[in-house]
Amino acid sequence: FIFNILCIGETGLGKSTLMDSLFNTSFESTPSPHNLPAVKLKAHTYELQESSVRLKLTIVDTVGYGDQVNKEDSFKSVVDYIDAQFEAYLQEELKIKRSLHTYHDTRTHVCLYFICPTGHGLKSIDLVCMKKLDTKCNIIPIIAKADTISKTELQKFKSKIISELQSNGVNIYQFPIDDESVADVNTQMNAHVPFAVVGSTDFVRVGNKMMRSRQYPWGTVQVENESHCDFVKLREMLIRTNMEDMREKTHNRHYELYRKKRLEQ
Amino acid sequence: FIFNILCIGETGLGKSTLMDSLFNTSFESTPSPHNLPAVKLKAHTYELQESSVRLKLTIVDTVGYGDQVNKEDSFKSVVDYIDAQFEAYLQEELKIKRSLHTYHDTRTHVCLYFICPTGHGLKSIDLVCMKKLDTKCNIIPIIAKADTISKTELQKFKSKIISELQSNGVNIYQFPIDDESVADVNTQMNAHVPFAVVGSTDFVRVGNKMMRSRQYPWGTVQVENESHCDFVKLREMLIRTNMEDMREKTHNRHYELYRKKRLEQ
Ligand SMILES: Nc1nc2c(ncn2[C@@H]2O[C@H](COP(=O)(O)OP(=O)(O)O)[C@@H](O)[C@H]2O)c(=O)[nH]1
Ligand SMILES: Nc1nc2c(ncn2[C@@H]2O[C@H](COP(=O)(O)OP(=O)(O)O)[C@@H](O)[C@H]2O)c(=O)[nH]1
Repeated sequence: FIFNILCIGETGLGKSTLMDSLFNTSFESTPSPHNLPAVKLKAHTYELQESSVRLKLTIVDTVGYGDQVNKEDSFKSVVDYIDAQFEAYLQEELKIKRSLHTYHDTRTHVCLYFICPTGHGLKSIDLVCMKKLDTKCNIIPIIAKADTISKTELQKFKSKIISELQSNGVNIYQFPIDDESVADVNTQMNAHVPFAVVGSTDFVRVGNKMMRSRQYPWGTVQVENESHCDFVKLREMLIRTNMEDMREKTHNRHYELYRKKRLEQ
Repeated sequence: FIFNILCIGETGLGKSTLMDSLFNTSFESTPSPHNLPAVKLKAHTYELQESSVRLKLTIVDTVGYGDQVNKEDSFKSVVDYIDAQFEAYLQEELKIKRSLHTYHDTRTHVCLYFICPTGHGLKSIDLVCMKKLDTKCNIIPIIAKADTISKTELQKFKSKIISELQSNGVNIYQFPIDDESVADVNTQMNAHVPFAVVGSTDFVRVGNKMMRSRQYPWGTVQVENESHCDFVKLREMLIRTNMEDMREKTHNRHYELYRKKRLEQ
């Protein structure tokens, strides 16, 4: 069972910490410097067990995204990467002697777009980038480092983001509501997007359990506490409920669009 | 007594909130959108009373700094603004019939540079901008929204910033240690730069006092609590101890350099 995640966001938004929190790993990521001259896409592949399913998970990180003085090429590298995976699959599909069932599919199944927790709204690069990507992959926008934002500010911030996405015609991934078994929870979850997440590689003892937390002099944020952030919701949506739907939409919608445009050239 | 502050930093870093916190004002700032095509410098002037001194305070905000896809012009607008104030002063100084003592001095006395709390280090634009400004004004780098960073991360972050400034030859403002009456406190304070600040326009009752605070589900950050952030240190250094020194260095060092280069042209 293959699943490929692309994490897009500026350096220092907690992307690697969030991935470690979601998948209980320590992605041996050496912190990346801020001053790379261009965006580099770094992929890590892991063999994991997620609730009795053996998962071959690949996480691609955009190193240096948005850090350059001129950010224009930031998202071009990302678009090129996604297209390259479609192209590789297409080449395999077009072979006379092909073996698609053993082919290691690297197509991006979901793009987690990390939004800077400014409290004001999206940045120009966020809108430009997501607009370029919304016909190429499933986008789930995420508010990074949500422990920066108070409860009252968060509601306004989420509404602002959703309205900016709508007025710019950006189509983000909708959790599917056509399948009765998941329609209810997915409908509720769609209303919470963008998920405001907190991640941590530190644990604090609570009772007799070790809980992922961020400790401050004024209090401790518990990653899995739903009144502290939407981490549990994201994990539910991403890993437990909709992984198969994201793979299907990638194959039946995004890939087909790429293939059609490519073969019409 | 005139004092001019220039606040440089990306939209949403809490610049206006910090100014309100430092000067007990509510700067009627309508939150700025993120997608201005260029940086606009907006000045607000206030008549304040700071411990028995009547202060004519002007705060200049860089609206849209770092938000454009191409950030190159972000700092050019800032450099042009600072030079324009020197130029205006020079023109007055060169007049035959002049009145410098009634001239409304708009030269920048201090530049508060707001650093994004990524935890990793400075961004390319931060280094490029501060390098362009360090011979033109007194720079005090500030870690914005410091309630995003835990105590252990903060020490590493501060050291990383200081070492990046040093290895890039950026000269930030040093609190003066030649005057015996302030040498001790200034020497201590120099060791805490960049100040990690939190600001707030909300108040929470603590005992019988209303304290500036940011309330979260997991705890309340108190802006004036020195174990929560360096707000009190910044206020001490900026307003109570070194305002006169910053005005002097602007006039005797930065302005003289500008004037010399200008008259040599
Ligand atoms: N406030 C806050 N800080 C975080 C969070 N997640 C990670 N960090 C911190 O942010 C810094 C950068 O995290 P990292 O995962 O390396 O970010 P990346 O560059 O996007 O991969 C580190 O100091 C982390 O401890 C979070 O949810 N909230
Ligand atoms: N976490 C945190 N948020 C802050 C702080 N100061 C301001 N904010 C919030 O950040 C958002 C932007 O603040 P604002 O002062 O308008 O930023 P500006 O665009 O730089 O002037 C608002 O939602 C503020 O409530 C702070 O010290 N910490």
